[in-house]
Amino acid sequence: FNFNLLVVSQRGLGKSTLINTLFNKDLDSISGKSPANSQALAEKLEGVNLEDGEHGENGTNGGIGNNESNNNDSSGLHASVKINAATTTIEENGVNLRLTVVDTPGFGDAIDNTDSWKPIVDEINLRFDQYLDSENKINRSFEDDNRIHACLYFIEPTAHYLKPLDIEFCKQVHEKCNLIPIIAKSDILTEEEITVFKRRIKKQLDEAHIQLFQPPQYGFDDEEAIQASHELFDNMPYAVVGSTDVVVSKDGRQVRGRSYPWGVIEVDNSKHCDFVYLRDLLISQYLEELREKTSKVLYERYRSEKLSK
Amino acid sequence: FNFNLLVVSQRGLGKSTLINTLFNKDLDSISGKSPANSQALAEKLEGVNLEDGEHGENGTNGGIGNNESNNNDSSGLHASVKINAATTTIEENGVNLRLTVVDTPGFGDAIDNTDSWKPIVDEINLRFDQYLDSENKINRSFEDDNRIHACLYFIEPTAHYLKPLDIEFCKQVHEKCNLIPIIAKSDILTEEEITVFKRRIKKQLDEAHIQLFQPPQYGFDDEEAIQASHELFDNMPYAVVGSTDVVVSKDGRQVRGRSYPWGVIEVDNSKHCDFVYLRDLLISQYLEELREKTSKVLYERYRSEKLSK
Ligand SMILES: Nc1nc2c(ncn2[C@@H]2O[C@H](COP(=O)(O)OP(=O)(O)O)[C@@H](O)[C@H]2O)c(=O)[nH]1
Ligand SMILES: Nc1nc2c(ncn2[C@@H]2O[C@H](COP(=O)(O)OP(=O)(O)O)[C@@H](O)[C@H]2O)c(=O)[nH]1
Repeated sequence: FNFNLLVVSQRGLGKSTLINTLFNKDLDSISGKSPANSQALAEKLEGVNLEDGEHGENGTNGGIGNNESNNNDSSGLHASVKINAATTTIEENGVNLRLTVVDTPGFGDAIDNTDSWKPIVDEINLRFDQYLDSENKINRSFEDDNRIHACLYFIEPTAHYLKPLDIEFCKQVHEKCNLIPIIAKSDILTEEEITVFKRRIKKQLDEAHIQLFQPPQYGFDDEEAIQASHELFDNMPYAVVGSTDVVVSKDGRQVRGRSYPWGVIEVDNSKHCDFVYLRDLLISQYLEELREKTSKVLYERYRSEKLSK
Repeated sequence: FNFNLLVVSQRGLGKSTLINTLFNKDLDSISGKSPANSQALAEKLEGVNLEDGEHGENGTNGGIGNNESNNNDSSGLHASVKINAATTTIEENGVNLRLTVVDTPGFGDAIDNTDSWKPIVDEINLRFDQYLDSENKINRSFEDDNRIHACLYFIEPTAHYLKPLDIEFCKQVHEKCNLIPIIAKSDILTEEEITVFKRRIKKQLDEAHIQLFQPPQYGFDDEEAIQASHELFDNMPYAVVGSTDVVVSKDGRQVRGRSYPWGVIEVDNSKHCDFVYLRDLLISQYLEELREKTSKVLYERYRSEKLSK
């Protein structure tokens, strides 16, 4: 079955790396994945991005949506957001999953980012419309569910507050898809800074009445599962680090992480960052909840609003 | 004598911390500074900023130039840059220095940052004009040299390229004051990423014909001084980390730094970041060069352009 993940970030917050860390190069299961597929994802996206000149060292043309079809602005003055998608098959819990990552290069990268959320909201709506049309067909097949099941939104780790653009984007999107904001490149923050930053972010989101995807807190039969579910919820927004590089940890283990002169941060170590929580939420535990909420709540809301116009 | 430092950064890149690290809480000389003065600098600036609501947890109003006198935009849509200045006396190499830090909160923080460099260039010009006027007086006193002697520009450590706003700002300012771009919060980057990032930045600056302040590479009498001067130059743009917190290093020393679960980064350790180079350039070694170049080259250029109109 399909899982469609929208990923929104300004350039340089480790988006490609995180996609790879989540889906491609998981050390545990790398033998179970076909190399062709596991290589595919972020590189497929980058392959699509090639016209941005990301692979050349040509400065301002790199990945800031300098695409001729939208505008002639090569100075990066105006927002120019592109929508790219890449699909691959991954195996999770013995199930084959057709994963599509929808990328939005250009978001937040220009000098003037007014309305840069608009092409992204259009894309979410487009996919809802596609589903609506297919529902009305006589011979309908629900294999092609292209609706966005979750939106991973990257917050810059300033340690202060959400930026105006962050709040604007979240407002525009939270009622249309499951919003999962994450603090990107959280290895820039100390444990204390993360605690303060998370509290402020949650307060700002509350004050703006922005709804986040919440893993269900009920229906568990054992204490351990309840505990795990609470932990998953309390740690939001997750402070994540991504890396597909294998480095040697302080105590000599081979781990995925980043090696600095002052120490080695381990991606899969929950004492170093919340990556494992994000992976649990997005992949191993709540994939089905994400799809269900999209289908039963978010899509239904869109459909009834659209049909009642 | 006066030293006037313009500091330009989007919010959250550690600007206040770096100002303090450079000027206030230097562990070596802290006993030599009057507590009243040494406390003063970044807090004076923040005191001026208080109306931004920086000290309250009120989200988007925090430090993004939401000032009533400029515009009514409290959503952070349009750029609203303020110019704040704070002055203190510091002692360096036995000389008393009247240091003024000119801060520019709001730069780069809005959704639309078009022309956000303009109030800053106006400020530089205004200070040149003040000097021009005072030169024309009959009883002139050159004690009040308020011209900007250097501009510290904070580059976001994305590890990719300079952003369009960075390039735009540098273009507008490099011929008016000594431009010293730095890579902020460089503890987010591995050594390898820093090397690549510095190379790309230099290439982009070259291609845009942007001139940086270069410490003079001549006139040294001994090999060691020549060597040190080369090192100072080759390491630009400096990758800096700031901190006034005292933490315990891996080998038990008390150091200024940041403590993470995976290790402790030391601000004054040149193997961890370039902070000591920046401090040498700005304070201990080339202060006089910065003032001279301002007075003999940059100001003269401004003066002749202005008088020939
Ligand atoms: N400090 C830190 N750097 C990261 C992290 N993830 C990726 N990077 C680095 O950030 C740079 C940009 O990463 P990339 O994934 O290309 O960012 P993107 O532009 O958002 O796609 C690369 O040098 C990565 O190695 C992270 O979690 N922490
Ligand atoms: N990782 C990292 N964090 C820093 C650095 N300098 C300051 N910070 C932290 O970043 C946050 C914002 O710092 P601040 O100086 O207020 O930033 P400003 O908004 O640019 O003035 C604080 O939590 C600081 O402790 C640095 O060099 N590296």
